[in-house]
Amino acid sequence: ARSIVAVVNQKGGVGKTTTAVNLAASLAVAEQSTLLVDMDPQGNASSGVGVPPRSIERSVYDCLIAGMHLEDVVVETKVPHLTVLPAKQDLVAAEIELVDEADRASRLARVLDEAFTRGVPYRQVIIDCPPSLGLLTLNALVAAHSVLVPLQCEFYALEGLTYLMDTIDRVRNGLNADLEVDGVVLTMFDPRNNLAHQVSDEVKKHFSVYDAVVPRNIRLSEAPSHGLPILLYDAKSKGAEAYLALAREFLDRRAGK
Amino acid sequence: ARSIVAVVNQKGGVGKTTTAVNLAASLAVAEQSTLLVDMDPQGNASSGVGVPPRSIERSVYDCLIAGMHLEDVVVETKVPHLTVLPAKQDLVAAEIELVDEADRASRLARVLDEAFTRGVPYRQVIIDCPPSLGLLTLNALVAAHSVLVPLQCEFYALEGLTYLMDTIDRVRNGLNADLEVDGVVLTMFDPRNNLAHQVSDEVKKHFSVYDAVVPRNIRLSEAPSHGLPILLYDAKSKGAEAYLALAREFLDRRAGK
Ligand SMILES: Nc1ncnc2c1ncn2[C@@H]1O[C@H](COP(=O)(O)OP(=O)(O)OP(=O)(O)O)[C@@H](O)[C@H]1O
Ligand SMILES: Nc1ncnc2c1ncn2[C@@H]1O[C@H](COP(=O)(O)OP(=O)(O)OP(=O)(O)O)[C@@H](O)[C@H]1O
Ligand SMILES: [Mg+2]
Ligand SMILES: [Mg+2]
Repeated sequence: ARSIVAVVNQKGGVGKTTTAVNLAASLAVAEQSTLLVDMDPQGNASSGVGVPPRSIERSVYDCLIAGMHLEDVVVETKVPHLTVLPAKQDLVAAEIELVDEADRASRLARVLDEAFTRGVPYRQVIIDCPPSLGLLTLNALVAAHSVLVPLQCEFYALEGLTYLMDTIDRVRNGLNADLEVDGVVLTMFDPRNNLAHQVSDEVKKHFSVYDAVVPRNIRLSEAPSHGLPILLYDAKSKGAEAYLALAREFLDRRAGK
Repeated sequence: ARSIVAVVNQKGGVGKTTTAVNLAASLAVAEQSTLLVDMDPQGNASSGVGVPPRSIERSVYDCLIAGMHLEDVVVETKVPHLTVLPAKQDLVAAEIELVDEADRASRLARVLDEAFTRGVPYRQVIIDCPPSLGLLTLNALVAAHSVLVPLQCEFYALEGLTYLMDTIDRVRNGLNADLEVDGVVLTMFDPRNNLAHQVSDEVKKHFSVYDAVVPRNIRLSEAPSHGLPILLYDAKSKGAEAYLALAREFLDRRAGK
């Protein structure tokens, strides 16, 4: 069955985009037809797969606001089986333009539903979100079957987790009754750092945490400047291994469904 | 003369809060009466100076929306001469409640103006902002005399700089003609990393960059879990030295104004 996952955390810089891009690329390499949706006006996920915002005419904004079909906006990437619905800065305007619309929170869900009804082939949809819990992230939470939460093991990042889970509960009790928390992914993990182990132990007490842990790895921060996911930039790096392991575990968790 | 500075960057996790908290604390240690304003619903700057959001009744929300006086909401910190106007999660509601108000972007400017007219003593005001360019950050840009931009020397962080500077120009041409860009502060700088030097060289071509560079230093990420600025947590650390140097340079740039 198809899986739609929102990668969410209102705390900034915790590895949402790095996780969305590299999980999507790893799933594509496993021959899963994958769509990466960029819901962040920064357009980092788009750049991360070699489709920088300045290079495109149409973006997810045109689907959300102008009713353009997904198939007419998506762009193929250098990775086989990986397609991106790109974002650019105009997406900022969508938050303002949708405020008074009754269906403001379910536009993305409709864009995806209608595209699947027309027969678009994606088995996996991964949605990258901005560092906030505003209307763009809300659209992702309403459209998704589950939520993946990248977490940097630091104090400020831990503080925001409760509020994030409250927000997910509110969406589950409102617009998306089926929304599940898929799990927490520990990112930029430095095993020499005491705080990292303390935070990780604390999180494991309350949430489902993926076994796959992403270590701090310089190659992961270099890859986006080449417009490549880590698998195409440096497949032997620790970062690439971690995201392949994450993709395997991600698919295993879905195997029986 | 008094200085009001907004610490802004829509890219998440680049060290805005760490810079706001530790610059404010270093200015206070230099006997400058300093107010730290937390305009991020995450409330990280408040926690970073030992005033966690769950411990307070009133917050900046009450000043912005209910017209409460600044003096009735601020909290003294463990650092002499450092006071905080704390934030908590209710600040999220302010963005929604202000949308239809004509003066929605200048509420913070008015709160500060009216407080100074009543004679509050602060010489330095440092405003921490959330990772977005929405109404809360806009309020900070309208209230401020200048903007300090923390920048992590990585690819995604560089991408957003142009849009940030365009936004500052727009505010300067609109609601705050006197708004200046104070400068860029390089954060989490790792000198062994090529990309960091490439990004730093690029940024120096287009912007005023502070000589004081903040290195990656684990003590900086430990300090917030104790509710202490780095100067009180580990005054001998590289992080403390860097923020003291930044405060010295910050004051030198203002001497004579
Ligand atoms: N495991 C890692 N090791 C080293 N660097 C990393 C790792 N993961 C991410 N990075 C780098 O850290 C920075 C933050 O990561 P990223 O941009 O993916 O976070 P984000 O949560 O998407 O940020 P935002 O909140 O702005 O959307 C980026 O420069 C990225 O290249
Ligand atoms: N120089 C540094 N060395 C090591 N860790 C740092 C440094 N500066 C900040 N950090 C840590 O990196 C993380 C991100 O920093 P911080 O929260 O200050 O960024 P921010 O820009 O305020 O994030 P947000 O966009 O969520 O508001 C925090 O966990 C912080 O403790
Ligand atoms: Mg991102
Ligand atoms: Mg912050």
